[in-house]
Amino acid sequence: MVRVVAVANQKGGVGKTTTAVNVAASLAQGGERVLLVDMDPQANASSGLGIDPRRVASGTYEVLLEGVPIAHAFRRTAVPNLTVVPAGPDLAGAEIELVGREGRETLLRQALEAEKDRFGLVLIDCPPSLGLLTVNALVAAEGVLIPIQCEYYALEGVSQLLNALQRVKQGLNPELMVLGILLTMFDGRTNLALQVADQVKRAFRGRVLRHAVPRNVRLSEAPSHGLPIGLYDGRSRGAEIYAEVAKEVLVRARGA
Amino acid sequence: MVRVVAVANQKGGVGKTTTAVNVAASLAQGGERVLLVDMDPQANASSGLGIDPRRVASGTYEVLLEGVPIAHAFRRTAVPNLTVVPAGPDLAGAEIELVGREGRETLLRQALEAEKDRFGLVLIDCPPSLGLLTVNALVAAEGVLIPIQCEYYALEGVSQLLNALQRVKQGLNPELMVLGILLTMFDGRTNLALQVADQVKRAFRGRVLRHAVPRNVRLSEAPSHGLPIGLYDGRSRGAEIYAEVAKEVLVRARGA
Ligand SMILES: Nc1ncnc2c1ncn2[C@@H]1O[C@H](COP(=O)(O)OP(=O)(O)OP(=O)(O)O)[C@@H](O)[C@H]1O
Ligand SMILES: Nc1ncnc2c1ncn2[C@@H]1O[C@H](COP(=O)(O)OP(=O)(O)OP(=O)(O)O)[C@@H](O)[C@H]1O
Ligand SMILES: [Mg+2]
Ligand SMILES: [Mg+2]
Repeated sequence: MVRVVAVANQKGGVGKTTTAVNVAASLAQGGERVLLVDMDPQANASSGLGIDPRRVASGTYEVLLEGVPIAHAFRRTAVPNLTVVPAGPDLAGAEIELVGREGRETLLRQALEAEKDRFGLVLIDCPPSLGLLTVNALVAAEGVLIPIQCEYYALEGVSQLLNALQRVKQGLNPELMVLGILLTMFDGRTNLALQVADQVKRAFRGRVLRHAVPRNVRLSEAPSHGLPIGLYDGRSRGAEIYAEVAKEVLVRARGA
Repeated sequence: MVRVVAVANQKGGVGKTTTAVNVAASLAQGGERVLLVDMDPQANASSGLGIDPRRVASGTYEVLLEGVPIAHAFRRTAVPNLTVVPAGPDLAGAEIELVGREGRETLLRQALEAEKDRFGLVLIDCPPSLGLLTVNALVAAEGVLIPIQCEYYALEGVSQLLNALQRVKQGLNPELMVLGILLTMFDGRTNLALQVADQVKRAFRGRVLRHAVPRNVRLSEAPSHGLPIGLYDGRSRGAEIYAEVAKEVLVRARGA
């Protein structure tokens, strides 16, 4: 049983936030109590759910570095059952501040300890790096969901990510496992996408989620309205696919 | 006259590496002596030019943290006149190691000092963050080229980037200026792209480069062959546009 899932990949722009927001929202719409933690100083998951990061007084930074209980940072969203710990302006300075801190890799795990059992699933959106914010997420998580864009550079970075996961598993979090790999922005008309998808499936037998997320402009429009795809355009291809992806993530989490 | 240009944007996947590699290669093909420094632990600029990052003995890490003279890290590429300082495996640990270092923000500027005048232009590819690797690039640079994907999340991050540039300008590098903003992955058929492009042009009057880079699959295929677009498919739309972009970058750099 995996209750905490980090959505991670140091390659930029592969669909981490889009996946974290839409999987969290789809499960919440289906009645699951979900917590989404925004560990990225860009605060895209926060704004993608209608929260203005500039006006966040208690967010991820305050929870990690000022000892604010995580429940104080909980924010409701437009989606019933979906709670967010938003990223505020100070999170940009956290990486450097964390370096000198005692137990610097385990701060998020400790903060979540008191509250995680109140939720059916906790998702953590990670920044595009393997620094201390992502490490905190990997130490707090029991499983990792890895979005991979069907592009060459994205494929190249996977071994670096798996090495980092291995180091966290051997050091601070022996339970950490790869919950699944999600192919994103898949355009079946290009050879490149077909080749990358094929290589990923061969390399990760059994761990690649059944559905690849196609490129769908409604997915990139939804954040400008502060809404997940299910509320912005529930009948779009993006909404349908993320509903399927969300179900599979939950099945894998429950069965792990 | 701007001789050192950082290609920066903390938003992931906006086309920083694609721009750095193809602008550098296009100018080099035209006879300009160009140096490209890979400051990203993902080492995409290195592999995009045919260098295997795992086999790099002296690269950006060794130059910054082990005092190796930057000229020792120079690597030739398939493009005449284009020299690369590649990223090796150790660069992933640099951000944390830099925190405790004396003069930690100025290490790249110092390393480049001895060699920068041997080149007509120096380009620096930055990682998707505003940490110490990007700060080193911003302190070493005289101008910043900012690729912006025509998407909502990419637009949102611009003010965070401009604030960081301002802090570097007020602190360590008063000469730093925005050389230009490049609209990338522009798909004129979507409203979102048109809206974002319009907002960027209004916000950055005069600093948005004339050509927007359209989405072009040949651009994403080229890196898997370790070649810039000009050598992979010189007649593609991607090659034509990046040749125009490169020219404009050089004109702006010379005129600045
Ligand atoms: N399937 C899709 N179809 C169309 N656009 C998409 C899709 N998935 C994501 N996008 C858009 O692509 C961009 C990158 O996605 P996103 O921001 O979710 O990636 P990320 O991995 O979180 O990026 P970062 O590394 O900066 O955190 C965003 O503008 C998003 O709206
Ligand atoms: N104009 C374009 N048309 C099609 N694909 C593109 C274009 N520009 C970039 N790409 C592809 O999009 C992906 C993201 O681009 P790139 O890696 O250059 O962005 P980046 O900003 O350097 O990412 P990161 O933040 O991870 O460093 C890559 O797979 C690249 O090949
Ligand atoms: Mg993100
Ligand atoms: Mg890059």
